Amino acid sequence: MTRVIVTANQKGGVGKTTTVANLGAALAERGARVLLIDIDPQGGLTASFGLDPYEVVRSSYALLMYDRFSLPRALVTLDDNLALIPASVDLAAGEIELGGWVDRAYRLRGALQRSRIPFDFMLIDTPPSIGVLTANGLCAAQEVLIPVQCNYLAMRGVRAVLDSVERVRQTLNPDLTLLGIIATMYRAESAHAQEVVQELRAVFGDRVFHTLIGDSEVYAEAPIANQTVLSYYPNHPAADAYRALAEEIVNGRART
Amino acid sequence: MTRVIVTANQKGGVGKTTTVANLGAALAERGARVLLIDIDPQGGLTASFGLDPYEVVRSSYALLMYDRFSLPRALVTLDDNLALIPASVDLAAGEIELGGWVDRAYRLRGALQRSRIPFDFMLIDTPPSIGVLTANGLCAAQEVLIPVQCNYLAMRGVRAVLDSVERVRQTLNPDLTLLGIIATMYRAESAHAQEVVQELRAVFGDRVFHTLIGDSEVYAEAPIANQTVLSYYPNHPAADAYRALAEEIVNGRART
Ligand SMILES: Nc1ncnc2c1ncn2[C@@H]1O[C@H](COP(=O)(O)OP(=O)(O)OP(=O)(O)O)[C@@H](O)[C@H]1O
Ligand SMILES: Nc1ncnc2c1ncn2[C@@H]1O[C@H](COP(=O)(O)OP(=O)(O)OP(=O)(O)O)[C@@H](O)[C@H]1O
Ligand SMILES: [Mg+2]
Ligand SMILES: [Mg+2]
Repeated sequence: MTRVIVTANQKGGVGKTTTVANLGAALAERGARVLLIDIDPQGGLTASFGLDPYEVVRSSYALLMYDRFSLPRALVTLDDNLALIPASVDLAAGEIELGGWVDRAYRLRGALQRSRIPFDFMLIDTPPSIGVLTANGLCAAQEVLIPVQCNYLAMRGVRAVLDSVERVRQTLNPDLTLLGIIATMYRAESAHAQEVVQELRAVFGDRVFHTLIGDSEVYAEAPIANQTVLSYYPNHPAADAYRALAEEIVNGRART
Repeated sequence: MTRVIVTANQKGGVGKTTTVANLGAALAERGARVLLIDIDPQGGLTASFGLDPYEVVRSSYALLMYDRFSLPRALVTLDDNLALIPASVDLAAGEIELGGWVDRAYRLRGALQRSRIPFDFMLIDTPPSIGVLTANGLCAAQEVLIPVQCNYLAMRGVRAVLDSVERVRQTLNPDLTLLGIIATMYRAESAHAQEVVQELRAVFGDRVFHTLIGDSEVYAEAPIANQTVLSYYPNHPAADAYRALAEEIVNGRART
């Protein structure tokens, strides 16, 4: 049974892309077959593996727009058990083109359902907006993972994401559930960060993962080498953080 | 002569909102009359001054949508010499509603031109996307300020922003110029951050401001008190950083 998880938060720069890349690698390291899907026109996930969204031809754009374009044609193998559907800058036009289509929010869902490749996990990266591309992610998935940065301005966005999830669940995708909230860029020595995490736990209870993703430069360095932290610095605490998150996700903790 | 400066970068979380708020406060502190304009449906700038985009009625949305809605009606006084046009969550609908309008990118420009209030500076905050709201910012302004985070994934976005600016200059707003690129969240002890700044200077020369905005928690703490760093921690280096940027902007350094 494939678990399709969409990583969403309309606030920018909260670690969506970094989470999809490194959580995906951590799940693959455990032997799961993992597909990463980039539907952000800015293609940060795609770029972090060394591909250029300006050059990619067989992309998630084609998957969204053309019923007869099959998933295997866009598949890029990244590593053992780890594959990617890359983004193309054409997705920016796609957001506008899809605007008028009656099934515009279900394009990705349809494409994934037509695919016969037995992945254990599909992880979808979305742009920092609540548009038709993010809607495709929310309709294709059964679970939503919300990364939230450990500071005040970022935290206020969580309620907005949960409202979008609820709207989608009620109108477009009744199967959608909250997988959990993952605190990112946490600095243990920061009183401000500690207060934000306490506040998140007070408000959202055990929908907040026990794992905290610490603030570490290696997350920004690994993409320069076209790698995730798990292959670039496999013994670094930054890699262990996403292993711990993978553990919680596989074993069901923090699931509602 | 009013200088209208739009702060733009489609990458999320790079410090657009923080820059508009604190640069605005630094300019006002020098005696300039400053208007901040929030056209991000997420309303982070509005929220950082204690207003709720879910509650705001007289907002930039009304300013964009209604020819007869005049700027003074939306004006909120924040401090001496510092005012705000707040955002409303209605802007999300506005992005869609404006889609079909022939003059959709010029709505803000028209509203600002109809206003008679003699501001010295208008600073426009935009969302992390290249849509009609950001286009309104790019068409209403003569100068573009691009904040860029000191890490690799964020840096690759600068070229994309410059491409958008060039497209807007050629097709929609020939008056648009690049004011400069401001490096944000800089950590002096980080080799990675130093490399990013060196790379920015190598590629973009003196379009990069001499000022670097350092990484400091107080930028995230000030909004909790509904203030900028300049009023919350006026003697902190974090406040001085934006004073230095204001100095460069007023005295023309880093302008192309
Ligand atoms: N835990 C972390 N510690 C330090 N830096 C991080 C961490 N997670 C992510 N980053 C860095 O912060 C920046 C923003 O992260 P990322 O791109 O993953 O966020 P995002 O939510 O996908 O952004 P966007 O909304 O623009 O798509 C990137 O440069 C990334 O390398
Ligand atoms: N120099 C800095 N040092 C530390 N934290 C900062 C700094 N500048 C901004 N921040 C914090 O980083 C987060 C992102 O900043 P901000 O909201 O200004 O970025 P943005 O580009 O406007 O994001 P978005 O694309 O989502 O609108 C905020 O929580 C802010 O308080
Ligand atoms: Mg991203
Ligand atoms: Mg912002």
